[in-house]
Amino acid sequence: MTITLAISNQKGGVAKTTSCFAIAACLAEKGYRTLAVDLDPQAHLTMAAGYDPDNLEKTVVDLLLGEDEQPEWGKVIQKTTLENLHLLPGDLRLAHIERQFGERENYEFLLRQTLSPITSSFQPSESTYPNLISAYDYILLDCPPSLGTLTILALTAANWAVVPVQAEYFASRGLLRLLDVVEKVQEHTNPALDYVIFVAMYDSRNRISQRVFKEIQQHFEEKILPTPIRLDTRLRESPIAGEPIILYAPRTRASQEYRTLTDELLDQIQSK
Amino acid sequence: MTITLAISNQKGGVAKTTSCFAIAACLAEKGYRTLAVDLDPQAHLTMAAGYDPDNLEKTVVDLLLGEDEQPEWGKVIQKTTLENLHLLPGDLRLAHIERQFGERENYEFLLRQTLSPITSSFQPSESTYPNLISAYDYILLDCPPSLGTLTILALTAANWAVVPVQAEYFASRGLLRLLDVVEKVQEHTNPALDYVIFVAMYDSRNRISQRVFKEIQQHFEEKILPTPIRLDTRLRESPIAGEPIILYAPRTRASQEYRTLTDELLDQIQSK
Ligand SMILES: Nc1ncnc2c1ncn2[C@@H]1O[C@H](COP(=O)(O)OP(=O)(O)OP(=O)(O)O)[C@@H](O)[C@H]1O
Ligand SMILES: Nc1ncnc2c1ncn2[C@@H]1O[C@H](COP(=O)(O)OP(=O)(O)OP(=O)(O)O)[C@@H](O)[C@H]1O
Ligand SMILES: [Mg+2]
Ligand SMILES: [Mg+2]
Repeated sequence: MTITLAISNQKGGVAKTTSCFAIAACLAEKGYRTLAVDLDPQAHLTMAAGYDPDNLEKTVVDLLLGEDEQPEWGKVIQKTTLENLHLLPGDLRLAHIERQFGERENYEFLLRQTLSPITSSFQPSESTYPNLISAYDYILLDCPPSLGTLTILALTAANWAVVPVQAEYFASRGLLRLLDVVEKVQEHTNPALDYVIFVAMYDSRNRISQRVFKEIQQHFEEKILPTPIRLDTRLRESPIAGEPIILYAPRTRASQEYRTLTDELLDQIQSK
Repeated sequence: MTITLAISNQKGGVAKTTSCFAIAACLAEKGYRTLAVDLDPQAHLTMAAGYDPDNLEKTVVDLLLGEDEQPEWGKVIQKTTLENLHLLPGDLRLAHIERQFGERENYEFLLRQTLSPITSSFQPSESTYPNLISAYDYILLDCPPSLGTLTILALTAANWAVVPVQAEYFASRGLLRLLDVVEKVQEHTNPALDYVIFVAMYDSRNRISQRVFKEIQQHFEEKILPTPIRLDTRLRESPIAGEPIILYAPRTRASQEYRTLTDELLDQIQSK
C-alpha cells in the first residue's frame, strides 16, 4: 500500500524542498520505492534532482491537465542518482493551476485521481511504463509556500501532512493556520489525513531558537518528531550537484539527522 | 512626490519582510515620511511591527475591497515605534484577493488606485486622517512569495521593484523569471517601472555564496546594490520586540548594513 506524504508549510524558505528530497532519498536508501513529486511552480525539487524544468518534454502538469485515459507515465517520470528514487518533475505551468483551478467543481481531487494508477496495487506492464517496475511504497509531494490550490490538492491526495517549521517566534502561528487547513481538508475531502511536525534549519547555538523549539515541543507534544535538522551548509551545495544530501555528503551531520528523522517518521506512520 | 517600492521575490524566505521593515525604518530615520504596506496574507510585516493581524479593526484589505469614496485612512494606518514610519497592516483576507481577483478586468490597478490619495500631492486635513499629516515620501510594499495577483498589484503600483536575492545557486533563475514579469508589467500596466537588486542573508564565510555573489554582480552589473546584508541573528529577534532592527539593535552589523544599503538605494532612485 502506497503512503503519500505532503511536505507543506505556507511560510517561505523553511526547507520544504530540501526535506522532501532528503527524506525521499533516505526512504529509497532503505529499499522503499519512492517517488518525489514537484508541485511548486518554481520547480526547485526538479532542479535539486539535476533536471531543468524548462527542458523536460512532460511534467506533472501534463498528467494533471491531460485528457488521456492512459497517460504516458514512462515519459514523465525521471530517474535520480539513487536507484529507488524517482522524480515526477514540475514546471512553471503549475502557476496556472494555482491561479485558475480553484474555481472548478471538485478540483481538490485532481491530484489524488491523477496519482491513483501508481498508488493502488496497480501493476503496470514494463512496456507501458518502463520507469515504473511497480507502484511506489512512498510518494512525497513538495508544496509551494502558500495554502492555495496546489497545497489543497496535495493535502487531499496525502495520508500525512509532514510539516517542517523553523524555531522562529512567529512559526507557531503559521503552523496553527496550516493545521486549520488540515482540519478543513479532513472535514471536506480527506478524513484520513493525519499530520506530523519537525523542526528544520535549527540554529542550535541560538538561545531564542532553543526556547522556541522547547515551546513547539510542549505545544505539539506527540505530533513533533524528536530530531531537529540543524543548519548545515552542505545542504546548500547538494542541489548544485543534482544529488540528494546522503549521496553528496553521506557523513555530514545533515545526512545523519535526516536519516534519524526518517526513522522517526516511519515509526509514526507505521505504528498507526 | 511619493516613490513606491515593491519588495518582491517569488522565492520563499529571502528576507523580503525583514528588508521591507529595515529599509522603511532607515528611510524614516533619515526624516522621510514612510509607509510600509503589508501585502502578504501571512502578515509577517504587521507582526514584526508589533501588531496582531487578527485583532485589527481594519487593514489594507478593507481599503482594497471597500466601496467608500472617502475611506477612513485614519482607522487603517497604524503607528510604529519610529516616528516617521507608519504601517498599513495586512491580514489573512489577502489570500482571498490572491485567489479570486485575477479574473476581474483591470484588476492590476486596484492597489495603485487605492493608494492614490496618499501618493499624489493630496494634503488631507488632520480631522479626516489624523494619522496622516500629509502624503508620504516613500511607500514600501511587502510582497508574498509568489508571482500572483498580489505581486502584480504591487508591481503595477510601484516606481521600483526592489528585489532581495540569496547568494544561492538557483537564485539567478528565479530572478530572471521575476524580471520577465517586471517586463510584462512594463509593457501592460506600468511603463515607468524600474528595478534594483540586492543580496540578503549573505553567508560571507561560504565559498559558494561568495562565488554566486560575484556571478550575480557580473550578470546584473549596475542593477545590483554594492552592499550585501549578511547573516545576523539579531534580525531574527527584532520582530519579537515589535521593533525595526535599527531601534532594537542599532549597533549590530545588520543595522549598519541596512543603513548603507538604503543610502545606495536612494542614490539609484534619486539619480534617475
Ligand atoms: N538545514 C539547513 N541548513 C542550511 N541551509 C538549509 C537547510 N535547509 C534548507 N537550507 C537552505 O535554505 C534555503 C531554503 O530551503 P528550501 O528551498 O528547501 O525551502 P522551501 O521551504 O522549499 O522554500 P520555498 O518556500 O521557496 O519552497 C535553501 O537555500 C536551502 O539550501
Ligand atoms: N540577514 C539575516 N540574518 C539572519 N536571519 C535573517 C536575515 N534576514 C532574514 N532573516 C530571517 O530569515 C527568515 C526569513 O526572512 P523573511 O521572513 O524576512 O523572508 P521573506 O522573504 O519575507 O519570507 P516569505 O517568502 O515567507 O515572505 C526570518 O526568520 C528572518 O528573521
Ligand atoms: Mg520549496
Ligand atoms: Mg515575507
